Amino acid sequence: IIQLEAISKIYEIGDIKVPALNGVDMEIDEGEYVSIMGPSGSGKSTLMNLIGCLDTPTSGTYLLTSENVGEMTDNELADIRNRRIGFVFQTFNLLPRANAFHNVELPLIYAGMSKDDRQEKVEYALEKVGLQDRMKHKPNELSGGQRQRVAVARALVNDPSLLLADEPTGNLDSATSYEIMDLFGKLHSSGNTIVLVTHEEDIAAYSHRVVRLLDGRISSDEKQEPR
Amino acid sequence: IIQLEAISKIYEIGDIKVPALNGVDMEIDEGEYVSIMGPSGSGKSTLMNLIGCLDTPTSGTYLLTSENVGEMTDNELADIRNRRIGFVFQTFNLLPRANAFHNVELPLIYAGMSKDDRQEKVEYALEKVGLQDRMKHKPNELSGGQRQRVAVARALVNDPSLLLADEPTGNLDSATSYEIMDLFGKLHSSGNTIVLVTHEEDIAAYSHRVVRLLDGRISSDEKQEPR
Ligand SMILES: Nc1ncnc2c1ncn2[C@@H]1O[C@H](COP(=O)(O)OP(=O)(O)OP(=O)(O)O)[C@@H](O)[C@H]1O
Ligand SMILES: Nc1ncnc2c1ncn2[C@@H]1O[C@H](COP(=O)(O)OP(=O)(O)OP(=O)(O)O)[C@@H](O)[C@H]1O
Ligand SMILES: [Mg+2]
Ligand SMILES: [Mg+2]
Repeated sequence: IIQLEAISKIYEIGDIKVPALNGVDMEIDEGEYVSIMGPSGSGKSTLMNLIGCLDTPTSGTYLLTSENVGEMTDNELADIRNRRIGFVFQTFNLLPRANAFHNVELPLIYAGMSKDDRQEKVEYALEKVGLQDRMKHKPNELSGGQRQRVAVARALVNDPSLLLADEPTGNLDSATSYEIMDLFGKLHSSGNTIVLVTHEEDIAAYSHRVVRLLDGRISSDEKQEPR
Repeated sequence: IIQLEAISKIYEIGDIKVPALNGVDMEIDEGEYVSIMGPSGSGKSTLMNLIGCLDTPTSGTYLLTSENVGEMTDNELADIRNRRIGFVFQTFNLLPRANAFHNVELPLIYAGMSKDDRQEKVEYALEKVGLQDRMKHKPNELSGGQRQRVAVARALVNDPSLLLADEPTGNLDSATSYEIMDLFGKLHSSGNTIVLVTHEEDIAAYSHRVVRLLDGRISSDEKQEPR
């Protein structure tokens, strides 16, 4: 489903070049459950943004279900992002003026779902992450971990075939973290693909394969027995 | 140094009341190293904001070095915040348009320090958190964990007598987290007071006392042998 070949990403600030990814080759098959680990600044979020079609590489080829993403139009990219990919951002990226309900509802509006169906799906998604009593709260009326869970609910609400989660448990206590991992586990066992960035070994233990980044390159890529 | 008596905090959204803290009694002596743990939404950040004079309780008394914070003027509160307290926010709270150097420099400008002294102190603080090569980067040109480390550098730059750190390692890999904990250890061994919110047991293990919150109340408060 995901084929990355010789991918590099170089950010530019003025005349300074910052290499974030230096030649990454990686393939992820449909239905896999992969975690991406590595030190702070090693390029994990940059890689996730490329996989999620939120950014383009400086060089290299990215095939998503055999189609070359580099040759897609903006409309095609937006369509893939909205319909097939669920993205949990490291910084949550919630709409500040919308409450939890409306933030989670957004992908369903893009998908053209009816109001009654949306109501049911959003309430179910927020209940799954334990926020049924916080539906009307805006992001700044929620705790850090509650905001993160709204971001998780929004990513899961449309049953995505590909879930990209960047540090989805960074602000959560262990019990709440494991509840989120159970949700991911259910999505995975229905045949969907999960790519998860984490720095927590006990969270990566849920995945079936661990890819480690170091200074913008893959330093190891190993299958494992999940917990 | 910190005496909280019957502290409660009730947020109001329209006509809904959200009790975040329900009667908290806690004393922290000068030079202590305390961690605050508890589930997501249990009131940890609310408690930290009250201790850091960033918010006022709905009821109860807060004495900081025996002075009643509830009776202080805004100027006195701002003075305490800027000169004596270093705060690492759960959401970093960096100025988006200022680079890493200028974000860390801010407390020193408030303290009226000379430009040359500021230059030296800021470079030293950013070097300590491993970001000497990212001084000119703005927050959106940094990784999540790098932004968090800029927030840590800003809190430590003025050698605060009280450090309040809310989830300072949530976005960091273990090696980088332990480097930050070493910095906190040095600040503590010079006689300063540290209050640290974390959901990570291995981070709380550095502290000498663990206070656990549950639904806005203290459920346990125990001294421990630090690692
Ligand atoms: N501005 C606000 N308005 C209304 N409710 C709020 C506001 N800020 C926080 N809350 C609520 O108060 C409760 C405590 O929030 P707080 O941020 O202190 O929790 P926390 O322990 O820091 O959680 P986390 O570990 O997720 O960061 C939460 O249930 C939250 O929804
Ligand atoms: N917009 C940008 N402009 C310039 N440099 C950037 C930009 N975004 C990221 N970088 C740099 O690229 C490198 C990789 O960043 P990235 O966010 O991918 O790291 P990461 O592995 O996700 O780190 P973390 O675990 O701290 O979130 C970092 O060193 C960072 O400073
Ligand atoms: Mg990142
Ligand atoms: Mg919090």
